[in-house]
Amino acid sequence: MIKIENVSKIYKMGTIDVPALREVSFSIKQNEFVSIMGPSGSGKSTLMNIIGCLDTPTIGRYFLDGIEVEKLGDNDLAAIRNKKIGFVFQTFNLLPRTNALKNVELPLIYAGVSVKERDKIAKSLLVDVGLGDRFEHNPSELSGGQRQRVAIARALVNTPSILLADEPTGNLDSKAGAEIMEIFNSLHQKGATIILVTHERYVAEFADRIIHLFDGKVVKDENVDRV
Amino acid sequence: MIKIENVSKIYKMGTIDVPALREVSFSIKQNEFVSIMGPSGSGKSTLMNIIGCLDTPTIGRYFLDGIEVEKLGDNDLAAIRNKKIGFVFQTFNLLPRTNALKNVELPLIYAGVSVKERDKIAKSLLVDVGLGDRFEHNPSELSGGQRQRVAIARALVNTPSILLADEPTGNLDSKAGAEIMEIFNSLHQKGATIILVTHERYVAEFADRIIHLFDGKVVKDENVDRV
Ligand SMILES: Nc1ncnc2c1ncn2[C@@H]1O[C@H](COP(=O)(O)OP(=O)(O)OP(=O)(O)O)[C@@H](O)[C@H]1O
Ligand SMILES: Nc1ncnc2c1ncn2[C@@H]1O[C@H](COP(=O)(O)OP(=O)(O)OP(=O)(O)O)[C@@H](O)[C@H]1O
Ligand SMILES: [Mg+2]
Ligand SMILES: [Mg+2]
Repeated sequence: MIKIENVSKIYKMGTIDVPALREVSFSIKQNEFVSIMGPSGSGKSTLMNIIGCLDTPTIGRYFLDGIEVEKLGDNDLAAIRNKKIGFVFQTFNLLPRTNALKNVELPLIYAGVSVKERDKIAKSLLVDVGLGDRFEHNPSELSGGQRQRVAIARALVNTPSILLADEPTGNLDSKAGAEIMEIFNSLHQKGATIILVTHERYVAEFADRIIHLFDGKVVKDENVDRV
Repeated sequence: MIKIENVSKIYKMGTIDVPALREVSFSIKQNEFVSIMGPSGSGKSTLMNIIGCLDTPTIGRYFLDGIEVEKLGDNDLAAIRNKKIGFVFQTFNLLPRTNALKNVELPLIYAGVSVKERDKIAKSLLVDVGLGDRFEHNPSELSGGQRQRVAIARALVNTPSILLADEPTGNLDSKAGAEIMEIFNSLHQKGATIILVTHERYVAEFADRIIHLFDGKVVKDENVDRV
């Protein structure tokens, strides 16, 4: 369960304040699938960074499974980031000069999984995202969409209970995009909570609910009707 | 006039060959507006890098305004890249720790334009792309879509006669995307040649013609009917 309570985020640029989020409040239940939409610059990635425990609110509170995240120690936060939450960054954040397989294995190395086991898991995920023939390629030897798919595979490798995906299909053609959404769907059916940022309506509608941000505020929170 | 003649591009990964383009041939006339579509990994960015004189074919020839690019010296190539061609990279390639204004001014600094003049041109372009209030932000202080728009402004700052844009709206919501396409349209009406890579059909249809790549080959070359 995720509870965002009156959260504002204000970036400081020297003497200027840049408000990115303004008194945002909402909750997301366990195993819910929620999309976040909104214009460029409206605060979507800022909100995802807070939910993913990568950044903290300037004002307001964030509760994860009933516990206020601000009160957690560094070890608890590291365990949450590594085991509970899978994050697909908008900018991918792949390790340069490191091949696709190693990039995907990285979270498993931190989690102490054996070499044989992590090799098997990482390879099977790269195959799932259509990169069975790109294990040895470094990020500079992959196309934009292929890098994005490596980042998706890395986010899934620890079978997270919460998946945060920031524009996961932004660099993909509609076929590759649909394949990724199928993978997210099956993770959702296995019980995971999924929060997805997208600017494409047809992708947002894979979710049960869409939260709309504008200029840092929640301006709409709609259910997706399944006909 | 751009003429691609039987061009293949094969990347070498140790002992393995990775064919990215396979015997591609087509021509693009002065002041034509052409889109390139194709699945992730089909060779679109590789083709754009060759057309933009940033990479060379493994086999085949590339003619720009009747001159074979391979025969050009470094000074000619630098002048083409800086004055004739504007490039919006799929990965933006902005200078980190350098604010938006300076990033956009960069091509004008190389071209020897005065401080006052380049400040005026760069500011007006940032306003055109909706970033009038982000001059002082570095890339790390901008959202994904805002960074993309800085990269677009930088590509336009030298009023290029050829604009190469690789997924220019990939990180933008439909409103911001439409605003960018309006700017490209007006550049086209002033006589520029525009080549645009996209995976979104409605963006591709702003062009006169769509070239479809699949697995490194041109599989279709269609005119866009204007009704
Ligand atoms: N330096 C390299 N070394 C080896 N292979 C490479 C290299 N750069 C690209 N490739 C391969 O060449 C193929 C074409 O890449 P390219 O970047 O042109 O694709 P693209 O059509 O732009 O895809 P996307 O839509 O994902 O951006 C891909 O399969 C990619 O893995
Ligand atoms: N470190 C920072 N310092 C100052 N301002 C920032 C910083 N990071 C982000 N911003 C500003 O905060 C606002 C929200 O940014 P955010 O990245 O959350 O937008 P977004 O909704 O994800 O947009 P996009 O769709 O373009 O990715 C933007 O206007 C941006 O300029
Ligand atoms: Mg964002
Ligand atoms: Mg590409």
